[in-house]
Amino acid sequence: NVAHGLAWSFYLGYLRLVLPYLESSIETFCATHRSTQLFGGRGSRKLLILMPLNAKISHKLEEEDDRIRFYDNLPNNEIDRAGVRGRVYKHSVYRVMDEHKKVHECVVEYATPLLTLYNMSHERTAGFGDPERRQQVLLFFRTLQDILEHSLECRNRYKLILLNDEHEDDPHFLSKTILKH
Amino acid sequence: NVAHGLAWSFYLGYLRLVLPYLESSIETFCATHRSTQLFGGRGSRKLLILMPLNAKISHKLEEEDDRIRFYDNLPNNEIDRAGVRGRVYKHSVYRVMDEHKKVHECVVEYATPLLTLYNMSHERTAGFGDPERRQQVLLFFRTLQDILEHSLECRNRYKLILLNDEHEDDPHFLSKTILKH
Ligand SMILES: Nc1nc(=O)c2ncn([C@@H]3O[C@@H]4COP(=O)(O)O[C@H]5[C@@H](O)[C@H](n6cnc7c(N)ncnc76)O[C@@H]5COP(=O)(O)O[C@@H]3[C@@H]4O)c2[nH]1
Repeated sequence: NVAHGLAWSFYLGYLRLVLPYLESSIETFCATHRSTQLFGGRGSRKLLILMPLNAKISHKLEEEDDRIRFYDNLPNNEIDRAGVRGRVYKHSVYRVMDEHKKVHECVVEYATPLLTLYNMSHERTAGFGDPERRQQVLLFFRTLQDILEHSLECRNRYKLILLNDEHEDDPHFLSKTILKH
Repeated sequence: NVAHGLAWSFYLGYLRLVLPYLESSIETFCATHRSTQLFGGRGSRKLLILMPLNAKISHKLEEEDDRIRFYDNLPNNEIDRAGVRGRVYKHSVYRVMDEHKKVHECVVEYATPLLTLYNMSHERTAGFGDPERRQQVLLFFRTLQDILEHSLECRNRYKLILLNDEHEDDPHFLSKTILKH
């Protein structure tokens, strides 16, 4: 089951490594960026992980919703991994506007392994197609949720956001969903 | 089958993205590093990908064999991926000494997904243990080999090196194996 392995890979090779540093990365960011309102809200000192059910992932969030703007990246985190010296791990900070034009900053990104699921479903030799893909996204979500609930390194540092594609006609669906969290 | 998904992920999320830039990264590196002997040999302008059958991966190659030294990193490659702006992809260059004390430079790293296989085999809830792990490494190797043989973006840009662990008593096994390629 592809999604099972990808969820474990996402945890073991990424979230478990980066989430313990998130708090201090955010503090360094606030010290170097004049905005004192940064990360004021209760949910915003966490990594928001977006998971669209249809696995259609954008590389730039502002392309999905014009109430979202890229602000800046958190400081780089360099870790020696499997022979690559100082492999760089980083997250992007986005500014999200609510319906009253108030701006909120948050650290948000899509779950990268969903890109693999999406691409695999279009590769003839990879072994699964569009119908199985939605199932695999759900399996990925549930497996990851289960792993993270038992992880002490990741506790309280993340929020998983499953995105239903039935609201695709609302141009501000993404910003509203992010702000709910 | 975990290894199948990890092989596709490694190709779709990494090799397919980075191998087309390898040649120009090496040229930039040679221009900025005085060593004109760099990458002289026939096999060395490729990414050498190490795959130990026992999935035991080091983060620094010189810890495995003292005839190997870290030299420097190739220039960073920045790509917007799934909401992370300017995500950094890079490779490390190592200097490997042969039995006549001659030094060869090469771009080499371990196949990172094997770290996931190794770690999963020690997580009680992940679903497989040590005996299945070797099988999964072989499946990863064969699946990746098959994918890469049909890939135009990766053609002639890589070399897969399967490492048998029966030579672990030879302190220079890794350097000798790398130099064979
Ligand atoms: N958002 C995000 N930012 C990151 O820096 C990052 N690094 C890893 N991941 C995701 O975590 C999981 C585990 O990563 P691993 O390194 O074992 O496998 C990686 C790794 O073997 C290889 N790879 C990807 N990026 C790099 C890189 N920069 N250097 C070396 N190898 C890389 O290709 C696999 C798939 O990568 P992604 O498909 O981007 O998603 C990975 C994966 O789902 C990341 N996700």
